[in-house]
Amino acid sequence: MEYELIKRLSQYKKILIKLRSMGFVKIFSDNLSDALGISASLVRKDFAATGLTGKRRGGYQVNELIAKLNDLLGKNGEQHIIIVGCGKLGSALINYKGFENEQIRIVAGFDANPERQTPDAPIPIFAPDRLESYIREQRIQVAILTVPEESSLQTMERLQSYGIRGILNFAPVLMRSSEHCNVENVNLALEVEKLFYFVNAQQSS
Amino acid sequence: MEYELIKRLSQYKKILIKLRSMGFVKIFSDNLSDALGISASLVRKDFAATGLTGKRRGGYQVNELIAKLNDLLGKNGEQHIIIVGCGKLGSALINYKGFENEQIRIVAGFDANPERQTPDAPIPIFAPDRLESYIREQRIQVAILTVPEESSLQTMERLQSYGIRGILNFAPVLMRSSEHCNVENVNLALEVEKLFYFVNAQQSS
Ligand SMILES: NC(=O)c1ccc[n+]([C@@H]2O[C@H](COP(=O)([O-])OP(=O)(O)OC[C@H]3O[C@@H](n4cnc5c(N)ncnc54)[C@H](O)[C@@H]3O)[C@@H](O)[C@H]2O)c1
Ligand SMILES: NC(=O)c1ccc[n+]([C@@H]2O[C@H](COP(=O)([O-])OP(=O)(O)OC[C@H]3O[C@@H](n4cnc5c(N)ncnc54)[C@H](O)[C@@H]3O)[C@@H](O)[C@H]2O)c1
Repeated sequence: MEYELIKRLSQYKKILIKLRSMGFVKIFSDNLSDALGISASLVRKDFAATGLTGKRRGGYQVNELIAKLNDLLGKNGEQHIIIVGCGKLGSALINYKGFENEQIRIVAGFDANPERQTPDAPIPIFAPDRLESYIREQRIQVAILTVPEESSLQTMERLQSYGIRGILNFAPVLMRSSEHCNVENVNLALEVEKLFYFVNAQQSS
Repeated sequence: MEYELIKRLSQYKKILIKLRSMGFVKIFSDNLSDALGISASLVRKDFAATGLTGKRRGGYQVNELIAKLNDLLGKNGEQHIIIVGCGKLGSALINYKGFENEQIRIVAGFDANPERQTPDAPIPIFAPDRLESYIREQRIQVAILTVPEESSLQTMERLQSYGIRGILNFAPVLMRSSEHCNVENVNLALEVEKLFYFVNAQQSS
């Protein structure tokens, strides 16, 4: 498969995962073409070329597409990630079983507070001065950032300088992606706000 | 304003908030019409009727639209919510300053473990047997659910029976909305998976 097609397939999957989490069950090529800013006929061509079928009139089933894209893209084994900041939120994420379902494993944590450093635990928590050697030796690409606001920008910069290519940022500071590092900002308050709209819209209907 | 228009405006805002968290800066009426399953001309008519302007050729600015929709829908004061399960994740959410920016306030927590119950704290944490009276007396509409998997379904059912109309569920159990209660399932593993797609797509381009 040529690069551009692989890239589009991975983008289709990304959007489908997002839409699945928004409750979408069916989708049309126009939806994907809009979300990716490409033509609907290219979407249909890609799907035909890779055997992704749908009932044209009824669209495509989101779950079926994701499963097929998983096969095509070869959901390559387990993805190892690290977490920086192992306080309340960090520890809740370290213990979360949901990562296993998506073949993601937190392999190590890092925390500035000596009381939280447990290098011999099943998921070791190291001091931040181990970050650089650990990221380079273990070829870690993605980190979750759950440090307090005041140390978040500095920690992000350090991670990028060590070669990290993706950061899931929870600190209440909007961080921008750079050329070599993709930053996603999570704000759970927006999830609650979204919920209020459902609740309010339901009440007024 | 008639009901249907208010409902659509609130849905536009909901989608826009979601798209903003995905990084969208600009949007076209076709995107909104697709997401809501309505015609693009109805979107444009709604916007014209409520004075939401955009440069037709360049689309609409997402942040501007959200601010205007906030005014139109009268972002009614502070929304009070409760949180059930005040362990690691629950306490991280109780202390999170990001809720203030969205005018959301966690006013009370509930936890089955007597050691976590602090009824005299600034944000009191009560025993679960206080849930019913608290929800009814304080007219609470939305709850965050951060209990372990094994007690999640039962707790959800209790919340619904007490009249809760929206639940943000973190337990690793996919919960369905009912007629009177809207459930949103959060899975942070999907956010990490999404990040890997960006990172992988970037590397292969
Ligand atoms: N985005 C969201 O929806 C959301 C929700 C809850 C909390 N948060 C944010 O997540 C962050 C963590 O929240 P929390 O409740 O777990 O806080 P916490 O204080 O319990 O944990 C923070 C941890 O980071 C460690 N730390 C501080 N500086 C560090 C550094 N330079 N390197 C490594 N570790 C460092 C501390 O020792 C502590 O253990 C905060 O920024 C908070 O605002 C975001
Ligand atoms: N969706 C996600 O991305 C995500 C991420 C992390 C954790 N989680 C989930 O969030 C939940 C909480 O995780 P945690 O790390 O905070 O666990 P935790 O064990 O630290 O906290 C759970 C709390 O719930 C309380 N509890 C148990 N049964 C209860 C009941 N019936 N009513 C009220 N309180 C009750 C416990 O006393 C405890 O304090 C778990 O289900 C976990 O799987 C989800």
